[in-house]
Amino acid sequence: MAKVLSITNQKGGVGKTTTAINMAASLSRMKQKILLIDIDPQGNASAGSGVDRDSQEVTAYEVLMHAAPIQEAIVATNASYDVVASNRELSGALIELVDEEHREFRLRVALQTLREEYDFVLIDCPPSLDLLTVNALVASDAVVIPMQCEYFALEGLTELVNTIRKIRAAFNPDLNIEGLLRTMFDSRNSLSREVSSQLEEYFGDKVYHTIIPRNIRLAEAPSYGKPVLEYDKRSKGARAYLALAGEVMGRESNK
Amino acid sequence: MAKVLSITNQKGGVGKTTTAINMAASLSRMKQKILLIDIDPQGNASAGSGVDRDSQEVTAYEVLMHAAPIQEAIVATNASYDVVASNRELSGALIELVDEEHREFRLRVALQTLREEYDFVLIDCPPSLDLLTVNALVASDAVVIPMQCEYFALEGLTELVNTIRKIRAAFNPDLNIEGLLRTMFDSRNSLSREVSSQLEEYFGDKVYHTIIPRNIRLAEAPSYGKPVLEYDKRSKGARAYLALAGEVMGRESNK
Ligand SMILES: Nc1ncnc2c1ncn2[C@@H]1O[C@H](COP(=O)(O)OP(=O)(O)OP(=O)(O)O)[C@@H](O)[C@H]1O
Ligand SMILES: Nc1ncnc2c1ncn2[C@@H]1O[C@H](COP(=O)(O)OP(=O)(O)OP(=O)(O)O)[C@@H](O)[C@H]1O
Ligand SMILES: [Mg+2]
Ligand SMILES: [Mg+2]
Repeated sequence: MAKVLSITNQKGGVGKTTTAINMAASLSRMKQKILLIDIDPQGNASAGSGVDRDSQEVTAYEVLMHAAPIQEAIVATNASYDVVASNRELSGALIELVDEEHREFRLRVALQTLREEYDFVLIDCPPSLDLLTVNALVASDAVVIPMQCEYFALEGLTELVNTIRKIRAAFNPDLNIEGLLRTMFDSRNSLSREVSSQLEEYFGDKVYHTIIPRNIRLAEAPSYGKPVLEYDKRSKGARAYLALAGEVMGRESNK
Repeated sequence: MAKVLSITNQKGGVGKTTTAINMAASLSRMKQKILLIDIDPQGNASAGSGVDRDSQEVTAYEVLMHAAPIQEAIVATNASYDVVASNRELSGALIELVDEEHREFRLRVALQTLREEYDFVLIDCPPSLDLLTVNALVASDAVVIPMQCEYFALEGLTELVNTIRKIRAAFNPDLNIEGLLRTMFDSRNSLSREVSSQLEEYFGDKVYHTIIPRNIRLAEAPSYGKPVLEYDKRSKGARAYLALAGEVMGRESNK
Protein backbone atom coordinates (compact mmCIF):
# COMPACT_ATOMS: atom_id res chain seq x y z
CA MET A 1 0.00 0.00 0.00
CA ALA A 2 1.60 3.26 -1.14
CA LYS A 3 2.36 6.01 1.32
CA VAL A 4 1.02 9.26 -0.18
CA LEU A 5 2.96 12.43 0.69
CA SER A 6 2.08 16.01 -0.30
CA ILE A 7 5.03 18.39 -0.76
CA THR A 8 3.30 21.61 0.31
CA ASN A 9 3.96 25.19 1.34
CA GLN A 10 1.96 28.16 0.07
CA LYS A 11 5.07 30.35 0.38
CA GLY A 12 6.60 30.60 -3.05
CA GLY A 13 10.07 29.44 -4.01
CA VAL A 14 10.93 27.42 -0.88
CA GLY A 15 12.07 24.31 -2.77
CA LYS A 16 8.83 22.26 -3.13
CA THR A 17 9.51 21.12 -6.69
CA THR A 18 13.23 20.57 -6.09
CA THR A 19 12.33 18.40 -3.08
CA ALA A 20 9.61 16.47 -4.95
CA ILE A 21 11.88 15.63 -7.90
CA ASN A 22 14.95 14.75 -5.85
CA MET A 23 13.07 12.78 -3.19
CA ALA A 24 11.45 10.78 -6.00
CA ALA A 25 14.84 10.05 -7.60
CA SER A 26 16.56 9.25 -4.29
CA LEU A 27 13.81 6.91 -3.07
CA SER A 28 13.89 5.15 -6.47
CA ARG A 29 17.62 4.49 -5.91
CA MET A 30 16.59 2.67 -2.73
CA LYS A 31 14.50 0.25 -4.79
CA GLN A 32 11.23 2.00 -3.93
CA LYS A 33 8.57 2.21 -6.63
CA ILE A 34 7.72 5.93 -6.88
CA LEU A 35 5.00 7.98 -8.57
CA LEU A 36 5.45 11.77 -8.69
CA ILE A 37 2.21 13.69 -9.33
CA ASP A 38 2.56 17.29 -10.49
CA ILE A 39 -0.54 19.33 -9.60
CA ASP A 40 1.06 22.74 -10.08
CA PRO A 41 -0.13 24.32 -13.36
CA GLN A 42 3.42 25.74 -13.72
CA GLY A 43 4.40 22.12 -14.50
CA ASN A 44 7.90 22.50 -13.02
CA ALA A 45 8.06 18.95 -11.59
CA SER A 46 7.15 17.59 -15.04
CA ALA A 47 9.74 19.71 -16.89
CA GLY A 48 12.40 19.06 -14.22
CA SER A 49 11.84 15.29 -14.71
CA GLY A 50 12.35 15.56 -18.45
CA VAL A 51 8.68 15.13 -19.38
CA ASP A 52 7.33 17.28 -22.23
CA ARG A 53 4.20 18.67 -20.62
CA ASP A 54 2.47 19.80 -23.75
CA SER A 55 2.79 16.51 -25.62
CA GLN A 56 1.01 14.39 -23.00
CA GLU A 57 -2.54 13.48 -24.00
CA VAL A 58 -3.63 12.75 -20.44
CA THR A 59 -2.35 14.93 -17.60
CA ALA A 60 -3.34 15.83 -14.04
CA TYR A 61 -6.15 17.93 -15.56
CA GLU A 62 -7.97 14.87 -17.01
CA VAL A 63 -7.30 12.95 -13.79
CA LEU A 64 -8.91 15.63 -11.61
CA MET A 65 -11.80 16.07 -14.01
CA HIS A 66 -12.27 12.27 -13.99
CA ALA A 67 -12.02 12.40 -17.80
CA ALA A 68 -9.50 9.55 -17.90
CA PRO A 69 -8.19 6.92 -15.47
CA ILE A 70 -4.98 7.92 -13.72
CA GLN A 71 -3.17 4.92 -15.26
CA GLU A 72 -3.39 6.65 -18.64
CA ALA A 73 -1.60 9.74 -17.30
CA ILE A 74 1.46 7.82 -16.04
CA VAL A 75 4.76 8.49 -17.87
CA ALA A 76 8.03 6.67 -17.10
CA THR A 77 11.15 8.86 -16.70
CA ASN A 78 14.85 8.09 -17.20
CA ALA A 79 15.36 8.31 -13.46
CA SER A 80 13.20 5.23 -12.88
CA TYR A 81 10.29 6.97 -11.19
CA ASP A 82 6.90 7.59 -12.87
CA VAL A 83 5.26 11.00 -13.36
CA VAL A 84 1.73 12.30 -13.83
CA ALA A 85 2.47 15.58 -15.63
CA SER A 86 0.64 18.87 -15.48
CA ASN A 87 0.42 22.01 -17.59
CA ARG A 88 -1.49 25.29 -17.81
CA GLU A 89 -4.77 23.51 -18.55
CA LEU A 90 -4.87 22.50 -14.89
CA SER A 91 -5.76 26.06 -13.86
CA GLY A 92 -9.05 25.48 -15.68
CA ALA A 93 -9.91 22.71 -13.23
CA LEU A 94 -9.99 25.29 -10.43
CA ILE A 95 -12.93 27.03 -12.05
CA GLU A 96 -14.66 23.97 -13.48
CA LEU A 97 -14.72 22.11 -10.15
CA VAL A 98 -16.09 25.00 -8.05
CA ASP A 99 -19.68 23.73 -8.10
CA GLU A 100 -18.92 20.00 -8.14
CA GLU A 101 -19.94 17.83 -5.20
CA HIS A 102 -16.98 16.27 -3.35
CA ARG A 103 -14.61 18.47 -5.39
CA GLU A 104 -11.98 18.04 -2.66
CA PHE A 105 -11.88 14.25 -3.17
CA ARG A 106 -11.19 14.08 -6.92
CA LEU A 107 -7.51 13.15 -6.56
CA ARG A 108 -8.07 10.83 -3.61
CA VAL A 109 -10.68 8.86 -5.58
CA ALA A 110 -8.40 8.67 -8.65
CA LEU A 111 -5.47 7.39 -6.57
CA GLN A 112 -7.38 4.56 -4.96
CA THR A 113 -7.00 2.38 -8.03
CA LEU A 114 -3.21 2.33 -7.89
CA ARG A 115 -2.07 2.44 -4.30
CA GLU A 116 -0.94 -1.20 -4.50
CA GLU A 117 1.46 -0.52 -7.37
CA TYR A 118 3.76 2.00 -5.64
CA ASP A 119 5.70 2.30 -2.39
CA PHE A 120 5.42 6.10 -2.31
CA VAL A 121 3.30 8.66 -4.16
CA LEU A 122 4.69 12.22 -3.95
CA ILE A 123 2.49 15.20 -4.91
CA ASP A 124 4.17 18.52 -5.87
CA CYS A 125 1.83 21.40 -4.96
CA PRO A 126 1.48 24.97 -6.28
CA PRO A 127 2.35 27.98 -4.04
CA SER A 128 -1.20 28.46 -2.74
CA LEU A 129 -3.86 26.90 -0.52
CA ASP A 130 -6.37 26.56 -3.36
CA LEU A 131 -8.52 23.60 -4.46
CA LEU A 132 -5.50 21.91 -6.13
CA THR A 133 -3.53 21.89 -2.86
CA VAL A 134 -6.67 20.88 -0.96
CA ASN A 135 -7.06 17.90 -3.33
CA ALA A 136 -3.46 16.88 -2.60
CA LEU A 137 -3.94 17.14 1.18
CA VAL A 138 -7.20 15.19 1.10
CA ALA A 139 -5.48 12.44 -0.93
CA SER A 140 -2.43 12.25 1.36
CA ASP A 141 -1.35 10.30 4.44
CA ALA A 142 1.08 13.06 5.44
CA VAL A 143 2.67 16.35 4.45
CA VAL A 144 6.34 17.20 3.85
CA ILE A 145 6.84 20.97 4.34
CA PRO A 146 9.94 22.41 2.58
CA MET A 147 10.98 25.47 4.51
CA GLN A 148 13.41 28.23 3.65
CA CYS A 149 14.78 29.54 6.95
CA GLU A 150 13.75 33.14 6.35
CA TYR A 151 11.17 35.51 7.77
CA PHE A 152 8.35 35.37 5.18
CA ALA A 153 8.48 31.55 5.08
CA LEU A 154 8.25 31.41 8.88
CA GLU A 155 5.32 33.84 8.81
CA GLY A 156 3.32 31.55 6.55
CA LEU A 157 3.78 28.41 8.65
CA THR A 158 0.92 29.12 11.05
CA GLU A 159 -1.50 29.43 8.15
CA LEU A 160 -0.27 26.16 6.65
CA VAL A 161 -0.56 24.28 9.96
CA ASN A 162 -4.10 25.67 10.41
CA THR A 163 -5.08 24.53 6.92
CA ILE A 164 -3.76 21.00 7.59
CA ARG A 165 -5.76 20.93 10.80
CA LYS A 166 -8.94 22.02 8.97
CA ILE A 167 -8.48 19.39 6.25
CA ARG A 168 -7.98 16.74 8.93
CA ALA A 169 -11.18 17.76 10.68
CA ALA A 170 -13.31 18.11 7.56
CA PHE A 171 -12.03 15.56 5.02
CA ASN A 172 -9.04 13.39 6.01
CA PRO A 173 -8.74 12.31 9.68
CA ASP A 174 -5.37 10.57 9.18
CA LEU A 175 -3.56 13.59 7.71
CA ASN A 176 -0.55 14.77 9.73
CA ILE A 177 2.79 16.51 9.26
CA GLU A 178 5.45 14.02 8.18
CA GLY A 179 8.28 16.49 8.51
CA LEU A 180 9.65 19.99 7.96
CA LEU A 181 12.64 20.13 5.65
CA ARG A 182 15.12 23.01 5.85
CA THR A 183 16.08 23.95 2.28
CA MET A 184 18.62 26.31 0.65
CA PHE A 185 20.22 26.45 4.07
CA ASP A 186 23.24 28.69 4.58
CA SER A 187 24.78 27.97 7.98
CA ARG A 188 26.99 31.07 7.74
CA ASN A 189 24.11 33.44 8.10
CA SER A 190 22.52 34.14 11.44
CA LEU A 191 18.97 34.53 10.07
CA SER A 192 18.99 30.90 8.83
CA ARG A 193 20.37 29.64 12.15
CA GLU A 194 17.87 31.65 14.15
CA VAL A 195 14.82 30.53 12.15
CA SER A 196 16.14 26.96 12.19
CA SER A 197 16.33 26.88 15.98
CA GLN A 198 12.80 28.32 16.19
CA LEU A 199 11.60 25.44 14.00
CA GLU A 200 13.29 22.86 16.22
CA GLU A 201 11.85 24.45 19.33
CA TYR A 202 8.32 24.55 17.99
CA PHE A 203 8.17 21.34 15.93
CA GLY A 204 10.74 19.10 17.72
CA ASP A 205 11.14 15.68 16.07
CA LYS A 206 8.97 16.70 13.15
CA VAL A 207 11.97 18.63 11.78
CA TYR A 208 14.11 16.36 9.59
CA HIS A 209 17.71 15.99 10.77
CA THR A 210 18.74 16.21 7.12
CA ILE A 211 19.25 19.82 6.02
CA ILE A 212 19.46 20.68 2.31
CA PRO A 213 22.27 23.24 1.75
CA ARG A 214 22.15 25.94 -0.92
CA ASN A 215 23.89 24.19 -3.82
CA ILE A 216 23.95 25.51 -7.38
CA ARG A 217 23.84 21.99 -8.92
CA LEU A 218 20.24 21.71 -7.64
CA ALA A 219 19.29 24.79 -9.66
CA GLU A 220 21.22 23.64 -12.76
CA ALA A 221 19.85 20.08 -12.97
CA PRO A 222 16.26 20.96 -14.01
CA SER A 223 17.46 22.74 -17.16
CA TYR A 224 18.67 19.30 -18.30
CA GLY A 225 15.38 17.69 -17.28
CA LYS A 226 17.16 15.59 -14.68
CA PRO A 227 17.16 15.09 -10.95
CA VAL A 228 20.47 16.11 -9.38
CA LEU A 229 21.40 12.42 -8.83
CA GLU A 230 21.49 11.99 -12.60
CA TYR A 231 23.15 15.36 -13.23
CA ASP A 232 25.91 15.39 -10.60
CA LYS A 233 25.74 12.57 -8.08
CA ARG A 234 28.80 13.77 -6.14
CA SER A 235 27.30 17.22 -5.43
CA LYS A 236 26.31 18.35 -1.93
CA GLY A 237 22.72 18.64 -3.17
CA ALA A 238 22.58 15.04 -4.39
CA ARG A 239 24.09 13.71 -1.18
CA ALA A 240 21.67 15.72 0.97
CA TYR A 241 18.59 14.38 -0.85
CA LEU A 242 19.94 10.80 -0.61
CA ALA A 243 20.35 11.33 3.13
CA LEU A 244 16.78 12.64 3.29
CA ALA A 245 15.47 9.56 1.47
CA GLY A 246 17.34 7.44 3.99
CA GLU A 247 15.75 9.35 6.84
CA VAL A 248 12.27 8.99 5.32
CA MET A 249 12.80 5.22 4.88
CA GLY A 250 14.14 4.95 8.41
CA ARG A 251 11.05 6.65 9.83
CA GLU A 252 8.79 4.30 7.84
CA SER A 253 10.45 1.15 9.17
CA ASN A 254 10.16 2.42 12.76
CA LYS A 255 6.43 2.74 12.50
CA MET B 1 -1.97 61.28 -12.11
CA ALA B 2 -0.43 58.22 -10.44
CA LYS B 3 1.42 55.62 -12.47
CA VAL B 4 0.11 52.21 -11.42
CA LEU B 5 2.61 49.33 -11.54
CA SER B 6 1.93 45.64 -10.81
CA ILE B 7 4.82 43.64 -9.37
CA THR B 8 3.98 40.26 -10.86
CA ASN B 9 5.37 36.81 -11.55
CA GLN B 10 3.46 33.56 -10.94
CA LYS B 11 6.76 31.81 -10.17
CA GLY B 12 7.10 31.69 -6.45
CA GLY B 13 9.89 33.26 -4.40
CA VAL B 14 11.48 35.45 -7.12
CA GLY B 15 11.50 38.64 -5.02
CA LYS B 16 8.10 40.24 -5.79
CA THR B 17 7.42 41.38 -2.24
CA THR B 18 11.03 42.42 -1.59
CA THR B 19 10.90 44.52 -4.77
CA ALA B 20 7.49 46.05 -3.95
CA ILE B 21 8.54 47.11 -0.43
CA ASN B 22 11.98 48.43 -1.39
CA MET B 23 10.85 50.18 -4.56
CA ALA B 24 8.15 51.90 -2.48
CA ALA B 25 10.70 53.03 0.13
CA SER B 26 13.30 54.12 -2.45
CA LEU B 27 10.83 56.10 -4.56
CA SER B 28 9.56 57.79 -1.36
CA ARG B 29 13.15 58.92 -0.68
CA MET B 30 13.01 60.68 -4.04
CA LYS B 31 10.07 62.76 -2.83
CA GLN B 32 7.51 60.60 -4.69
CA LYS B 33 4.16 60.01 -2.99
CA ILE B 34 3.75 56.22 -2.97
CA LEU B 35 0.92 53.80 -2.22
CA LEU B 36 1.78 50.10 -1.87
CA ILE B 37 -1.22 47.76 -2.29
CA ASP B 38 -0.82 44.20 -1.00
CA ILE B 39 -3.16 41.81 -2.81
CA ASP B 40 -1.39 38.62 -1.76
CA PRO B 41 -3.37 36.83 0.99
CA GLN B 42 0.02 35.88 2.52
CA GLY B 43 0.22 39.59 3.49
CA ASN B 44 4.03 39.68 3.26
CA ALA B 45 4.20 43.24 1.87
CA SER B 46 2.04 44.40 4.80
CA ALA B 47 4.13 42.60 7.44
CA GLY B 48 7.41 43.64 5.79
CA SER B 49 6.25 47.28 5.98
CA GLY B 50 5.53 47.00 9.68
CA VAL B 51 1.74 46.94 9.35
CA ASP B 52 -0.18 44.59 11.66
CA ARG B 53 -2.41 42.85 9.12
CA ASP B 54 -4.92 41.44 11.52
CA SER B 55 -5.64 44.69 13.35
CA GLN B 56 -6.72 46.63 10.24
CA GLU B 57 -10.48 47.08 9.99
CA VAL B 58 -10.43 47.71 6.26
CA THR B 59 -8.02 45.77 4.06
CA ALA B 60 -7.68 44.82 0.40
CA TYR B 61 -10.52 42.36 0.95
CA GLU B 62 -13.08 45.13 1.66
CA VAL B 63 -11.66 47.18 -1.20
CA LEU B 64 -12.12 44.38 -3.74
CA MET B 65 -15.56 43.52 -2.38
CA HIS B 66 -16.46 47.24 -2.64
CA ALA B 67 -17.48 47.06 1.01
CA ALA B 68 -15.49 50.21 1.87
CA PRO B 69 -13.81 53.04 -0.06
CA ILE B 70 -10.10 52.48 -0.63
CA GLN B 71 -9.30 55.63 1.34
CA GLU B 72 -10.40 53.83 4.52
CA ALA B 73 -7.88 51.04 3.89
CA ILE B 74 -4.87 53.34 3.67
CA VAL B 75 -2.29 53.06 6.50
CA ALA B 76 0.79 55.30 6.81
CA THR B 77 4.14 53.54 7.50
CA ASN B 78 7.34 54.77 9.17
CA ALA B 79 9.07 54.67 5.80
CA SER B 80 6.84 57.46 4.47
CA TYR B 81 4.87 55.43 1.97
CA ASP B 82 1.23 54.34 2.45
CA VAL B 83 -0.02 50.74 2.46
CA VAL B 84 -3.30 48.97 1.78
CA ALA B 85 -2.81 45.79 3.80
CA SER B 86 -4.05 42.29 3.13
CA ASN B 87 -4.54 39.11 5.11
CA ARG B 88 -5.98 35.60 4.76
CA GLU B 89 -9.49 36.93 4.34
CA LEU B 90 -8.53 38.01 0.84
CA SER B 91 -8.56 34.38 -0.36
CA GLY B 92 -12.31 34.48 0.28
CA ALA B 93 -12.68 37.18 -2.38
CA LEU B 94 -11.53 34.69 -5.02
CA ILE B 95 -14.59 32.53 -4.39
CA GLU B 96 -17.05 35.33 -3.65
CA LEU B 97 -16.25 37.23 -6.87
CA VAL B 98 -16.49 34.26 -9.24
CA ASP B 99 -20.04 35.05 -10.39
CA GLU B 100 -19.81 38.83 -10.18
CA GLU B 101 -20.07 40.94 -13.32
CA HIS B 102 -16.89 42.89 -14.14
CA ARG B 103 -15.08 40.97 -11.39
CA GLU B 104 -11.77 41.79 -13.14
CA PHE B 105 -12.32 45.56 -12.71
CA ARG B 106 -12.93 45.74 -8.95
CA LEU B 107 -9.47 47.12 -8.11
CA ARG B 108 -9.34 49.43 -11.13
CA VAL B 109 -12.67 51.00 -10.16
CA ALA B 110 -11.58 51.41 -6.52
CA LEU B 111 -8.31 53.09 -7.55
CA GLN B 112 -9.92 55.70 -9.77
CA THR B 113 -10.85 57.85 -6.80
CA LEU B 114 -7.25 58.37 -5.68
CA ARG B 115 -4.99 58.47 -8.68
CA GLU B 116 -4.47 62.22 -8.21
CA GLU B 117 -3.09 61.81 -4.70
CA TYR B 118 -0.04 59.65 -5.52
CA ASP B 119 2.88 59.65 -7.95
CA PHE B 120 3.12 55.85 -8.03
CA VAL B 121 0.86 53.03 -6.92
CA LEU B 122 2.68 49.66 -6.59
CA ILE B 123 0.70 46.40 -6.34
CA ASP B 124 2.36 43.30 -4.81
CA CYS B 125 0.84 40.16 -6.38
CA PRO B 126 0.54 36.55 -5.17
CA PRO B 127 2.47 33.72 -6.92
CA SER B 128 -0.37 32.83 -9.33
CA LEU B 129 -2.34 34.08 -12.33
CA ASP B 130 -5.66 34.03 -10.46
CA LEU B 131 -8.40 36.68 -10.19
CA LEU B 132 -6.34 38.70 -7.66
CA THR B 133 -3.43 39.03 -10.10
CA VAL B 134 -5.86 39.70 -12.95
CA ASN B 135 -7.39 42.55 -10.91
CA ALA B 136 -3.92 44.02 -10.44
CA LEU B 137 -3.09 43.78 -14.16
CA VAL B 138 -6.42 45.31 -15.20
CA ALA B 139 -5.84 48.20 -12.77
CA SER B 140 -2.24 48.83 -13.93
CA ASP B 141 -0.49 50.96 -16.51
CA ALA B 142 2.47 48.56 -16.63
CA VAL B 143 4.07 45.48 -15.10
CA VAL B 144 7.40 45.08 -13.31
CA ILE B 145 8.53 41.43 -13.52
CA PRO B 146 11.03 40.36 -10.81
CA MET B 147 13.03 37.49 -12.24
CA GLN B 148 15.37 35.04 -10.56
CA CYS B 149 17.91 33.99 -13.20
CA GLU B 150 17.19 30.28 -12.91
CA TYR B 151 15.56 27.64 -15.05
CA PHE B 152 12.04 27.36 -13.53
CA ALA B 153 11.64 31.15 -13.47
CA LEU B 154 12.66 31.38 -17.13
CA GLU B 155 10.19 28.59 -18.00
CA GLY B 156 7.29 30.55 -16.54
CA LEU B 157 8.02 33.76 -18.44
CA THR B 158 6.22 32.76 -21.64
CA GLU B 159 3.04 32.06 -19.69
CA LEU B 160 3.28 35.43 -17.94
CA VAL B 161 3.85 37.34 -21.18
CA ASN B 162 0.87 35.53 -22.75
CA THR B 163 -1.33 36.43 -19.81
CA ILE B 164 -0.33 40.11 -20.07
CA ARG B 165 -1.16 40.02 -23.78
CA LYS B 166 -4.60 38.47 -23.07
CA ILE B 167 -5.39 41.08 -20.39
CA ARG B 168 -4.37 43.85 -22.80
CA ALA B 169 -6.68 42.46 -25.50
CA ALA B 170 -9.66 41.78 -23.24
CA PHE B 171 -9.61 44.41 -20.47
CA ASN B 172 -6.77 46.95 -20.48
CA PRO B 173 -5.43 48.14 -23.85
CA ASP B 174 -2.67 50.30 -22.30
CA LEU B 175 -1.05 47.50 -20.26
CA ASN B 176 2.56 46.75 -21.16
CA ILE B 177 5.77 45.45 -19.61
CA GLU B 178 7.58 48.24 -17.76
CA GLY B 179 10.65 46.15 -17.10
CA LEU B 180 12.21 42.84 -16.05
CA LEU B 181 14.27 43.03 -12.89
CA ARG B 182 17.02 40.50 -12.19
CA THR B 183 16.87 39.61 -8.48
CA MET B 184 19.01 37.55 -6.07
CA PHE B 185 21.66 37.70 -8.76
CA ASP B 186 24.93 35.87 -8.22
CA SER B 187 27.38 36.86 -10.95
CA ARG B 188 29.78 34.07 -9.93
CA ASN B 189 27.50 31.36 -11.18
CA SER B 190 27.21 30.54 -14.85
CA LEU B 191 23.48 29.66 -14.70
CA SER B 192 22.63 33.22 -13.60
CA ARG B 193 24.83 34.74 -16.30
CA GLU B 194 23.43 32.48 -18.97
CA VAL B 195 19.77 33.14 -18.11
CA SER B 196 20.56 36.85 -17.79
CA SER B 197 21.97 37.06 -21.31
CA GLN B 198 18.92 35.17 -22.65
CA LEU B 199 16.70 37.81 -21.01
CA GLU B 200 18.68 40.65 -22.61
CA GLU B 201 18.57 38.96 -25.99
CA TYR B 202 14.83 38.39 -25.88
CA PHE B 203 13.59 41.49 -24.04
CA GLY B 204 16.29 44.08 -24.94
CA ASP B 205 15.68 47.48 -23.31
CA LYS B 206 12.83 46.12 -21.23
CA VAL B 207 15.45 44.57 -18.93
CA TYR B 208 16.45 47.03 -16.20
CA HIS B 209 20.16 47.89 -16.14
CA THR B 210 19.96 47.72 -12.34
CA ILE B 211 20.54 44.18 -11.08
CA ILE B 212 19.63 43.27 -7.49
CA PRO B 213 22.40 41.09 -5.97
CA ARG B 214 21.77 38.35 -3.42
CA ASN B 215 22.23 40.24 -0.14
CA ILE B 216 21.28 38.87 3.25
CA ARG B 217 20.24 42.30 4.57
CA LEU B 218 17.24 42.15 2.19
CA ALA B 219 16.09 38.93 3.87
CA GLU B 220 16.72 40.25 7.39
CA ALA B 221 14.92 43.60 7.05
CA PRO B 222 11.33 42.25 6.88
CA SER B 223 11.66 40.57 10.29
CA TYR B 224 11.98 44.12 11.69
CA GLY B 225 9.02 45.31 9.59
CA LYS B 226 11.28 47.67 7.71
CA PRO B 227 12.43 48.26 4.15
CA VAL B 228 16.17 47.70 3.79
CA LEU B 229 16.75 51.48 3.48
CA GLU B 230 15.56 51.84 7.07
CA TYR B 231 17.34 48.70 8.28
CA ASP B 232 20.79 49.07 6.69
CA LYS B 233 21.07 51.90 4.20
CA ARG B 234 24.73 51.14 3.40
CA SER B 235 24.02 47.55 2.31
CA LYS B 236 24.36 46.37 -1.30
CA GLY B 237 20.64 45.60 -1.31
CA ALA B 238 19.65 49.12 -0.27
CA ARG B 239 21.94 50.71 -2.83
CA ALA B 240 20.61 48.46 -5.60
CA TYR B 241 16.97 49.35 -4.94
CA LEU B 242 17.86 53.06 -4.79
CA ALA B 243 19.55 52.68 -8.18
CA LEU B 244 16.42 50.93 -9.47
CA ALA B 245 14.21 53.77 -8.24
CA GLY B 246 16.52 56.18 -10.05
CA GLU B 247 16.21 54.15 -13.22
CA VAL B 248 12.41 54.02 -12.93
CA MET B 249 12.28 57.80 -12.43
CA GLY B 250 14.65 58.35 -15.34
CA ARG B 251 12.44 56.32 -17.65
CA GLU B 252 9.37 58.30 -16.55
CA SER B 253 10.95 61.65 -17.33
CA ASN B 254 12.04 60.43 -20.77
CA LYS B 255 8.48 59.67 -21.76
N1 LIG C 1 19.01 23.76 -2.16
C1 LIG C 1 18.99 24.56 -3.22
N2 LIG C 1 20.12 25.19 -3.58
C2 LIG C 1 20.12 26.05 -4.64
N3 LIG C 1 19.04 26.33 -5.39
C3 LIG C 1 17.89 25.72 -5.08
C4 LIG C 1 17.78 24.79 -3.99
N4 LIG C 1 16.52 24.33 -3.93
C5 LIG C 1 15.84 24.96 -4.93
N5 LIG C 1 16.66 25.77 -5.63
C6 LIG C 1 16.31 26.68 -6.73
O1 LIG C 1 15.53 27.73 -6.14
C7 LIG C 1 14.39 28.03 -6.95
C8 LIG C 1 13.12 27.73 -6.16
O2 LIG C 1 12.99 26.35 -5.93
P1 LIG C 1 11.66 25.54 -6.38
O3 LIG C 1 11.20 26.01 -7.71
O4 LIG C 1 11.93 24.11 -6.22
O5 LIG C 1 10.67 26.07 -5.24
P2 LIG C 1 9.09 25.87 -5.20
O6 LIG C 1 8.71 25.99 -3.78
O7 LIG C 1 8.72 24.65 -5.93
O8 LIG C 1 8.59 27.17 -6.02
P3 LIG C 1 7.03 27.49 -6.41
O9 LIG C 1 6.49 28.13 -5.17
O10 LIG C 1 7.13 28.44 -7.58
O11 LIG C 1 6.40 26.19 -6.76
C9 LIG C 1 14.53 27.17 -8.20
O12 LIG C 1 15.15 27.96 -9.21
C10 LIG C 1 15.43 26.02 -7.77
O13 LIG C 1 16.18 25.53 -8.82
N1 LIG D 1 18.15 40.06 -3.32
C1 LIG D 1 17.89 39.25 -2.30
N2 LIG D 1 18.91 38.75 -1.58
C2 LIG D 1 18.65 37.87 -0.56
N3 LIG D 1 17.44 37.45 -0.20
C3 LIG D 1 16.39 37.92 -0.89
C4 LIG D 1 16.54 38.84 -1.97
N4 LIG D 1 15.31 39.13 -2.46
C5 LIG D 1 14.43 38.41 -1.73
N5 LIG D 1 15.07 37.70 -0.77
C6 LIG D 1 14.48 36.72 0.17
O1 LIG D 1 14.08 35.61 -0.62
C7 LIG D 1 12.79 35.15 -0.21
C8 LIG D 1 11.81 35.31 -1.40
O2 LIG D 1 11.59 36.67 -1.68
P1 LIG D 1 10.11 37.27 -1.71
O3 LIG D 1 9.31 36.71 -0.61
O4 LIG D 1 10.23 38.74 -1.82
O5 LIG D 1 9.62 36.66 -3.09
P2 LIG D 1 8.13 36.63 -3.66
O6 LIG D 1 8.25 36.51 -5.13
O7 LIG D 1 7.38 37.80 -3.13
O8 LIG D 1 7.56 35.28 -3.03
P3 LIG D 1 6.03 34.75 -3.17
O9 LIG D 1 6.00 34.07 -4.50
O10 LIG D 1 5.84 33.79 -2.02
O11 LIG D 1 5.13 35.95 -3.07
C9 LIG D 1 12.40 35.98 0.99
O12 LIG D 1 12.75 35.29 2.15
C10 LIG D 1 13.24 37.26 0.84
O13 LIG D 1 13.54 37.83 2.09
MG1 LIG E 1 7.26 24.42 -7.45
MG1 LIG F 1 5.47 37.82 -2.16
